[in-house]
Amino acid sequence: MHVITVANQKGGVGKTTTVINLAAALAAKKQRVLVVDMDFQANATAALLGTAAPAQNMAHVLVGAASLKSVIAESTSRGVSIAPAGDELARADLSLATKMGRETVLKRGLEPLAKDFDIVIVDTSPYLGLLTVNGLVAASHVLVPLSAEFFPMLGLQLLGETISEIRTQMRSTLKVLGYVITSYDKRLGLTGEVIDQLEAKFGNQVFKTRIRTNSNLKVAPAHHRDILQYEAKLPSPRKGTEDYSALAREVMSRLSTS
Amino acid sequence: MHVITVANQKGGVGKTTTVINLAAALAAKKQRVLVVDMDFQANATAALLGTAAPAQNMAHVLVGAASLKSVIAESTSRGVSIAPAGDELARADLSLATKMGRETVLKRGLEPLAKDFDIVIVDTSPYLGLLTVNGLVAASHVLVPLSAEFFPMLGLQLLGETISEIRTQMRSTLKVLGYVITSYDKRLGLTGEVIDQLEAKFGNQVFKTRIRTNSNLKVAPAHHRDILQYEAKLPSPRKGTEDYSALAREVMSRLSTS
Ligand SMILES: Nc1ncnc2c1ncn2[C@@H]1O[C@H](COP(=O)(O)OP(=O)(O)OP(=O)(O)O)[C@@H](O)[C@H]1O
Ligand SMILES: Nc1ncnc2c1ncn2[C@@H]1O[C@H](COP(=O)(O)OP(=O)(O)OP(=O)(O)O)[C@@H](O)[C@H]1O
Ligand SMILES: [Mg+2]
Ligand SMILES: [Mg+2]
Repeated sequence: MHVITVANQKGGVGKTTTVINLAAALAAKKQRVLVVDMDFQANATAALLGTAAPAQNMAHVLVGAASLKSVIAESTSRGVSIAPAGDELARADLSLATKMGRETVLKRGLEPLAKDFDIVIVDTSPYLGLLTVNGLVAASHVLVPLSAEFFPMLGLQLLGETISEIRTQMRSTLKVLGYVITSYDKRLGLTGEVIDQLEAKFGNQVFKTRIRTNSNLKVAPAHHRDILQYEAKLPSPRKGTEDYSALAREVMSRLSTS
Repeated sequence: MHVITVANQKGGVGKTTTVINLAAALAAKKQRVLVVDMDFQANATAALLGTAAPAQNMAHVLVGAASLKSVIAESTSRGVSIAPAGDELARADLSLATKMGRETVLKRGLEPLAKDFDIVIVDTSPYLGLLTVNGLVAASHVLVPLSAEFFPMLGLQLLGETISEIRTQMRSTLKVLGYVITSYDKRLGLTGEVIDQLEAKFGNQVFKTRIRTNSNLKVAPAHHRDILQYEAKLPSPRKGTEDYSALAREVMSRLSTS
């Protein structure tokens, strides 16, 4: 079972959009996928489960009041299950702070599920606190989404330092699965400059697939649909479906060689 | 002196873009403006000060190692000063946690400057931790930017609860200056739906001004220019300049009547 944590402390760079749509694209390729929502804002949960907040969620799992298995639900996406977030996660950061083994709660919670899922995708909030650290410690791979703009580039240094710290302090073998551009607009000169900088710095770690700017990606979650479901009802071109399916192929190829 | 804290725990909704460009538009209307960067990601600092990180910044102020006045610098925007953020702010949240009066450090630091500035604008990170709480406790007004999309609407509840808590627990008279749409694309049906919901919920608190989607707003910070400086070199229409100048007028009118 691979655990891919999607992380970037810069806000609004497409973490949640990538979690939802990569999960759907992988499930369409017959992977058994579990999404774990570790963001107290519960955006992935709202998109994948309709707006009824489930009674038990990851907050209960983190404080030991429920097993991870028990909070897993079917999502609105075919072949994707979800361990949802909830409001109580906002307090979990604090209540977890004083507990022993506080960085490995998610990792330990996922271990019994190793036979049940092929890929676990973890959504995180734009803050490198205990919830995100749990996501990174539980992960075999970290996927870093960013938009090709000025501010997202500034944060990659800090993210890299956090990943190194986790490898050394938590005896983790976490690998960077790659960096993916999540709102690619080729008409913008800035886009090309940012991609050049990114490729100069990270070479082959940058995914060849770029998710093009596409308003369907904004609309689909409002209808509780992933992009494959949403665009299936629209005429070609189905850019979001193409892009996330291409990303899923690239992800699977990198997982098989890592 | 008015203190306007720009806050929204949803990431990437245009907080920093609003801080930088509203500050510039207010300064163009002869207001003496101070930007305080309370985000350890220091995005406003990078845009307004070039990339040389200043030796002393808000992290030193918060732990009592420097006065706020001593870290203020001229920014690259005309008429705008800045109290910059720095990497050390990432630790400030923790070191501040055990200190007495930990939520009022910024408020107390700003008091001596009441005669020096007309408007202070505080940038915050997408996380309601101690740094953002300091921003809200120090504020006379909170300005909430959001893009007209599905996920930003989900977070307004929690933000509202945080503001109420601050009013009651911290004897603050914090007012909501308003909600501003920061990436308005009228061709998108979703935009209209979100704005309808927002106006149904918040009525007159929603600013009439909407910042239209505009790639100049993405490019300007990469050149360390605010939108007024950047678009001055371009032919009409100067949408970013128009929109942020209109927002500045609306802000000044609301400040004078509040
Ligand atoms: N390729 C794209 N084209 C157009 N809009 C996009 C694209 N990718 C994401 N978006 C939109 O951009 C906004 C931010 O994306 P998203 O919420 O996924 O980012 P995030 O990194 O999860 O944010 P946060 O840091 O708050 O968790 C959303 O409204 C989303 O619908
Ligand atoms: N009206 C607009 N048109 C086009 N792009 C915009 C607009 N407003 C903001 N942006 C871009 O959207 C991205 C997110 O904006 P910004 O960084 O200001 O949001 P933020 O709320 O400060 O994010 P964070 O939560 O990470 O602090 C930036 O790259 C910015 O340049
Ligand atoms: Mg998200
Ligand atoms: Mg910001």
